[in-house]
Amino acid sequence: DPRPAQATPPVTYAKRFIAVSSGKGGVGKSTVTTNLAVAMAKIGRKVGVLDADVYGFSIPRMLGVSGQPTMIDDNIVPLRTGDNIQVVSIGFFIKEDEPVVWRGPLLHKAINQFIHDVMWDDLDYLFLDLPPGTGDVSLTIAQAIPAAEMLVVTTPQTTATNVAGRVAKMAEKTNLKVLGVIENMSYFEANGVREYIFGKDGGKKLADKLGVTFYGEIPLMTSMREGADIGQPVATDGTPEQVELFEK
Amino acid sequence: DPRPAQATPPVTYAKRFIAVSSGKGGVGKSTVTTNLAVAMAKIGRKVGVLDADVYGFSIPRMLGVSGQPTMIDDNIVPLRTGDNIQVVSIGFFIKEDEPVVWRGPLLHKAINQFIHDVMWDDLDYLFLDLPPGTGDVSLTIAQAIPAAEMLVVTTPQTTATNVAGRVAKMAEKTNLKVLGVIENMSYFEANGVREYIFGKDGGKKLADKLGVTFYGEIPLMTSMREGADIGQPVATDGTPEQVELFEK
Ligand SMILES: Nc1ncnc2c1ncn2[C@@H]1O[C@H](COP(=O)(O)OP(=O)(O)O)[C@@H](O)[C@H]1O
Ligand SMILES: Nc1ncnc2c1ncn2[C@@H]1O[C@H](COP(=O)(O)OP(=O)(O)O)[C@@H](O)[C@H]1O
Repeated sequence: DPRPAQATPPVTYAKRFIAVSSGKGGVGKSTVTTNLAVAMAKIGRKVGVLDADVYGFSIPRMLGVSGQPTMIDDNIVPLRTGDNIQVVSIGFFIKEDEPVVWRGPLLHKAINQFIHDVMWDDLDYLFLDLPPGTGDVSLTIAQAIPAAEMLVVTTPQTTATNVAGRVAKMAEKTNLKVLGVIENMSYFEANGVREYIFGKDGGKKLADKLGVTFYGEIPLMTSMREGADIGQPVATDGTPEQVELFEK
Repeated sequence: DPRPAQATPPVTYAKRFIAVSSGKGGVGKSTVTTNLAVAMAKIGRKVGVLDADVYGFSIPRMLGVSGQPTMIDDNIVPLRTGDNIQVVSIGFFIKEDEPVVWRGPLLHKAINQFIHDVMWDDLDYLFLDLPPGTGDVSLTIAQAIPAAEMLVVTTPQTTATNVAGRVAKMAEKTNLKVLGVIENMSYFEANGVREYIFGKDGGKKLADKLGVTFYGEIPLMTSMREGADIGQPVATDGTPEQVELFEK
């Protein structure tokens, strides 16, 4: 069992902890995390986002928050977005073009600080944006928050679903419950014709293979990338059908 | 200087070492690596590919090679593709749906074995497919092969180029020369209209910022994903314009 005996206090500052993961990077994991967080905040839930993707953090930019968080007695006070989402990211502590060249043990310490030393305010949901793959950080999170549930983001092609399968196996090893699978970049629609650039049905097949819920398909939309670039996820001002995609 | 004194023999089994990297995953780094390797092999170069992306290896599938490599006195004999490309990947030693949950030090050892204990046969080019980001593996490679040159793959959007900028900064820290930038997924063309789903000109801007060559744009093409899924990169049987894109 890779999990050491629980030396630290159990983590209880949110009703639910949703660890958003993906086997590979670039499948839209952070985009899905930020849109889900905004969609939940819009229906009145108290939401936090912990950006644990230390090598490729992009949550601050996607949620449009920046600056140095206040510290009270070595505890981090999260920043807040316009929708009152509480956010903590490694990006608040280093510059975006600064390489994070950390070896495992340093990383472990930073992540543990993010898990145990943040003054979150009474959350319904804490979304944890995990790094892609199955390295140190995901293990550390799984060990620290046994109650976390994993949401797997994938794109339709076989290579992505294979790698996502590895993530699900890891969840098994660390006893994290897999909530379900969301498929992103499912197709691109031009003039009413859908082009399945990255293939078709990979997400659905993965959900079936894992025996978990399939939360549906999110198409490739230029507006989603634009929203991520300006710090306003489409769920913020998106058309009802885009918000509906996220509230599922 | 993060690089320890050269304790091991210098690495000289190839005329050029091209480390293909990207700040983020999912930008098409492995797709570019495999297509470049095939394009070079087609014009008669002796080519090897080392899949150092231990968390998200996909080279074996994309080049259509599988199986257990032969070992001679603890040295690995590479597998070969139909184009006579020599290939070594972590994927030959573990199953594709097995999570690679390695902490830094174990990883370091495996990568060093790939660098020093493989019987490569007289290479013109060794392409190293690095993991995305700037973690342990990229450092280990930079330390072991100081002569390696880095090719940065990015997609057009700002978040990807920001992260790619981090990789370039890391190259500076480890004294790897940055050859240039290739932009992938630049646009999708339907009915003669180009849709810039992921934005425009990010690659060119990054190359200018780093003062390196911009090797051009590769469009989103369903045929590229299909080729990667069946182990036949488009450069193998691609139309002249696709091969031309890669031979640049
Ligand atoms: N459905 C989508 N349509 C268009 N662009 C998308 C979509 N999902 C993600 N993107 C873009 O793709 C890039 C990668 O997404 P990101 O969320 O950073 O992936 P990950 O967190 O998996 O690395 C971002 O630039 C984002 O804006
Ligand atoms: N230009 C392209 N057009 C269409 N699909 C692409 C293109 N480049 C990459 N892909 C697909 O995108 C996915 C991610 O590419 P991959 O090379 O695995 O990225 P990385 O190595 O950066 O993680 C693969 O399924 C691949 O087939």
